[in-house]
Amino acid sequence: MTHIYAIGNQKGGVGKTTTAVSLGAYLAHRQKQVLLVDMDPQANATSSLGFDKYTVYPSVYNVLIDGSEKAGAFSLSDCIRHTSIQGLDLVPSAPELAGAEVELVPASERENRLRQAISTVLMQYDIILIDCPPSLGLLTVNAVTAADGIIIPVQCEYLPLEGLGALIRTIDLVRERLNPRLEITGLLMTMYDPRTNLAQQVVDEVRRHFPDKVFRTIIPRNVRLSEAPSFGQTILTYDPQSRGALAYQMLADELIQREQAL
Amino acid sequence: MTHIYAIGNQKGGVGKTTTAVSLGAYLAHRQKQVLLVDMDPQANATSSLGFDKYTVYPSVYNVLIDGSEKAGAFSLSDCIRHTSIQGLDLVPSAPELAGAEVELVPASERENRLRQAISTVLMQYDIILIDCPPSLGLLTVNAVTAADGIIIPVQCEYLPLEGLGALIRTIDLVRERLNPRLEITGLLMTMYDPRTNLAQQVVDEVRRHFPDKVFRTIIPRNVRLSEAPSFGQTILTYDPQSRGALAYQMLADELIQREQAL
Ligand SMILES: Nc1ncnc2c1ncn2[C@@H]1O[C@H](COP(=O)(O)OP(=O)(O)OP(=O)(O)O)[C@@H](O)[C@H]1O
Ligand SMILES: Nc1ncnc2c1ncn2[C@@H]1O[C@H](COP(=O)(O)OP(=O)(O)OP(=O)(O)O)[C@@H](O)[C@H]1O
Ligand SMILES: [Mg+2]
Ligand SMILES: [Mg+2]
Repeated sequence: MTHIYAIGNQKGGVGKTTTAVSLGAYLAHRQKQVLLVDMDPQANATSSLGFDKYTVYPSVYNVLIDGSEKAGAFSLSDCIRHTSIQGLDLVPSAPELAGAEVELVPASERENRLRQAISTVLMQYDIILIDCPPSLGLLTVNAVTAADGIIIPVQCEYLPLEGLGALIRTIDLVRERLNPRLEITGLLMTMYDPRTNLAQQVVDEVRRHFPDKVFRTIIPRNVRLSEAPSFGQTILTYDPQSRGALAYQMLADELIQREQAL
Repeated sequence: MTHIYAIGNQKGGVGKTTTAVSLGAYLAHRQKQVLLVDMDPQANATSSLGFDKYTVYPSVYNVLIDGSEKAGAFSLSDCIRHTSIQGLDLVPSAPELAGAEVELVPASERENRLRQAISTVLMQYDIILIDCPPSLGLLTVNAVTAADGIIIPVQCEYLPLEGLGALIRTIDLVRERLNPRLEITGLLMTMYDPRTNLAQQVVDEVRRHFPDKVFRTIIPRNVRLSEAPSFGQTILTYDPQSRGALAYQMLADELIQREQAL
């Protein structure tokens, strides 16, 4: 049974890409077959895994825009690349994805394009992770329409807390109209800095609003996580003993446990 | 002569809103008449200044969607609110702005809507700041089409550095097709943490790529900046002695000096 998770939050800079890449690496490390789909035109997940977003072709853009009906259209498996991590594959993004939201306005099935594409490769993977851009537009809607669950990174600060209401409402709308199986897999507290009171206050607030929905694992603020992408490496190979690496390892184990309990 | 600055960068969480609100407060503190336009559907600038984005009406959304041709349409001055800071006014945002990108696809003059709206209030202000969402879509295009210059916050980390190329290309395109006077006012280094080597490496890299375009003022990482919005206050009233406050005060002075030199 393949599990598909979107990693999303319209608030910018909360750790979506860092979570998608690091969690993907540790799930592969635990012998899961993992596919990471980069649905962000910034293509940060693509470059964090060592690929050049300006030259990679085809990318997820080609699959979304062509759709399955055009002759000679690319399938999702045409885009799949192996990464330096055994068991972690990538569907890369590219800058032209930025135009997809407007280009797809007149298209049929525009919210279901990614779900249809993913269904052609589903059996090859245990887990599929989808990195989302910082918006609630069509790319994020495609991601949560394709997914079984959404993992919501929440930076331990005030402004990221504020936007959760709009995100939950969008998730509810997608569940009603496009994807009845969509659930909130969990909220993941990120960039936790024990030296500030604010961080603990935010964690307590989120736990109060979303009882039973917050991952036990908390990701600390750890500079090694922000250094790894500049080497095109995940934290698993860049600094496996760092606090950031150990936290994402714990998160992978917690997610696997949750899946087994289902 | 009114100066209009867009504060933009499609990378999420780099300090766009914090800069718009803090810089706006210190420019007003220096006796400038300042208008802050919130062009982000997250409406973080609106809430950082103590307004409720769910009840504020009309908002910038109504001005953009109605345009000037509809009877009974709202003008920009219908939306202007005074804030708790003397000399700082706000045009608030609201969540329905998220739909504007798609709603404006068939509209005429869709990139010029904000420029046309701002031209009706120009004479009342010395400086107009526009807070942008984390994307290069129609809302950001409207902002840079209305502006004389763009201030680009760059977080002192690797991933934010990566996206600068795409942003510069978009600015060049807008200058060619929509707004010939658009220039890069400056790149502002934010969340500088002297304890990490990465921060200084990023600053050096940005200075090398963009000589003469990087503000001398560097904004340090300072938790007081992230606490202020939870009280609906700017750093000017929340903690004027903090390192974050002093840095934004210096930035306001540097910007005023640059304007006088023009
Ligand atoms: N736990 C952490 N500790 C320290 N730095 C982190 C951590 N997680 C992420 N970062 C850094 O913070 C910045 C923002 O993280 P990231 O890019 O993963 O967020 P995002 O939500 O994907 O952003 P966007 O909204 O632009 O897609 C990056 O420079 C990243 O390297
Ligand atoms: N210099 C700073 N030191 C510490 N925290 C900061 C600093 N500047 C901003 N922050 C905090 O970092 C987070 C991101 O900042 P902010 O929301 O201003 O970025 P943004 O670029 O506007 O994000 P978005 O892309 O979502 O619009 C916020 O929680 C903010 O309070
Ligand atoms: Mg990202
Ligand atoms: Mg913002």
